[in-house]
Amino acid sequence: RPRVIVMANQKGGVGKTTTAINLGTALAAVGEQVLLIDLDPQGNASTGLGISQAQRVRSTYDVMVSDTPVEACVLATGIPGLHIVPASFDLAGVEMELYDVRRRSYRMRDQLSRFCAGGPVCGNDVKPISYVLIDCPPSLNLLTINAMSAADAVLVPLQCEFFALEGLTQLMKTVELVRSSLNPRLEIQGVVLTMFDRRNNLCGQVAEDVRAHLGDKVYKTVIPRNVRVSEAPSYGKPAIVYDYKCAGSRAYLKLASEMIRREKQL
Amino acid sequence: RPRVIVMANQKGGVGKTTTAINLGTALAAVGEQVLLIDLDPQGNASTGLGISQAQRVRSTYDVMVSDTPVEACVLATGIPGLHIVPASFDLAGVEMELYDVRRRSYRMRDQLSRFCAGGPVCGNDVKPISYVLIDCPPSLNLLTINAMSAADAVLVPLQCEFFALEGLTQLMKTVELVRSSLNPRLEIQGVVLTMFDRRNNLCGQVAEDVRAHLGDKVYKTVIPRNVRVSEAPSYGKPAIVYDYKCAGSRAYLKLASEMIRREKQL
Ligand SMILES: Nc1ncnc2c1ncn2[C@@H]1O[C@H](COP(=O)(O)OP(=O)(O)OP(=O)(O)O)[C@@H](O)[C@H]1O
Ligand SMILES: Nc1ncnc2c1ncn2[C@@H]1O[C@H](COP(=O)(O)OP(=O)(O)OP(=O)(O)O)[C@@H](O)[C@H]1O
Ligand SMILES: [Mg+2]
Ligand SMILES: [Mg+2]
Repeated sequence: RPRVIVMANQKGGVGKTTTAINLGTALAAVGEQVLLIDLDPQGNASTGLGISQAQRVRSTYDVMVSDTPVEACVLATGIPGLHIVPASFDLAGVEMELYDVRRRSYRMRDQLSRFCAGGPVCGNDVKPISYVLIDCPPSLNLLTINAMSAADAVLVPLQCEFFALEGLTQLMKTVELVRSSLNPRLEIQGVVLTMFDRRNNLCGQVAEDVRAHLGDKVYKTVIPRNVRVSEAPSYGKPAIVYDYKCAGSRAYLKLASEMIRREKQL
Repeated sequence: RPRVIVMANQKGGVGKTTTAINLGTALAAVGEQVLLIDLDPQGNASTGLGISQAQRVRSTYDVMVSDTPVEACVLATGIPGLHIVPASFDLAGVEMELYDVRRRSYRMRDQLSRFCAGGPVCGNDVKPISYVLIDCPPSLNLLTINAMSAADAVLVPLQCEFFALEGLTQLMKTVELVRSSLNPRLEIQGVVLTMFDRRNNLCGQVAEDVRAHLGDKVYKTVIPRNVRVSEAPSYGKPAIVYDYKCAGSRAYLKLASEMIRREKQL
């Protein structure tokens, strides 16, 4: 069974998508088989991996609403070992469309269970998927709840800014709520500090605060603010492919190995 | 009747809240009477203006769900001429709670009409409100739709990054949809470029792109990335109060005067 990890944080613009894309790529680079599920109607993870709107004939909307099997929606990304189920804009209507549908909070979980029972392989790959990463929208709505109820763990990308810190308590409460009502195995796998700028005092203070409160839950690897990371999506490539040597790429590769070490300890 | 302006952009972290707080403060500084409505469950605009959780006894949740009049939820901010209706976490449940309520897309509009018919004054102020600014969450859900159906115009804060640019088309479509179905007077008042970093090529390219597509809709005033702006919320103050002379504050003061000029021309 693959490990299912959700990138979640209702605060906007903290690096959820950038982490999903680059962590996914880094895990594939070290030999893992990764499936990325884009559950954000904005579809930034799909765009950042070069999937055009025209290619998104089937998407996570079909998985969530019309019960299409996951393997029927999977696309290759051009990166060996990394596949994606792309998002489309109509995902924004899922909360209303599933309003009175039974097991509406378990749609993603039920679909992933079917996928896992069947292999879980993507396309012509023989090796089964070892990691599923789910990118979430910036809210705690039905899409994020579905991702959390399907997951083994939550990875929290956290920008070192005051507003982002404020949202952390609410996020922890939501994870607790999902754990007690929908998914008893859900845990916070870790918190990753993103867009860290050494010259900015506030970043250092927020990082200290977070480590004081959450201790070892906070990854040692810190992702620096690095313009190459924000340029990469306009070429439809992960930073690791766009500029392998830049500080951002090196940080994501380090993050992948730290994550694999953590997973082994669990 | 006050002018009602919505800060909207479903892309997260682009500066909606920072613009609502600092533009509101700048307009109050030049003599306008401003009411800020925090319609984001995260409640960052309320925190950024120093409103503690304990003070949020009544909030926009009460306005939207329990039909409490706006004037009963208004709080002073300590900044002369600027009042706020704070947000609370239970706002996140509004979409479900109003699922089958009649006129659910017009709740904010109906409430603001009542407020305007009664004066519209806040607390002991004699001068009526001339601007209502509404801060929205990073999504195009019922809260944002309510804000747009209540508004005269949408102000779009736009970070000069690739993913933020990608979301612009979808936002324009939503404004068009609201204009044709809920609020025929709604228009895009302008696009404000935020967190602009001169040293970063991508910023320059995105800014050029946006001006080429949207022409005069894009404000001449550009808000620079400025660490003092991101420090201010941790003191519960707008940047303009925290550090009057910093580049960010000066830009927001310029934005306020450019906005007043635009409003006069309409
Ligand atoms: N390490 C980094 N250095 C520089 N820019 C970054 C970095 N990480 C992310 N960015 C940029 O910051 C912006 C926000 O990141 P991203 O879109 O990944 O956040 P998000 O949490 O997924 O946003 P949303 O809440 O809208 O889904 C993007 O434009 C991205 O390119
Ligand atoms: N001009 C600026 N210079 C530096 N930092 C800024 C600037 N404007 C905003 N920020 C910081 O960037 C982060 C995102 O800004 P803000 O929270 O206002 O965006 P938002 O669009 O309201 O986010 P959300 O989508 O979560 O509501 C905040 O931490 C804020 O302090
Ligand atoms: Mg994202
Ligand atoms: Mg905000």
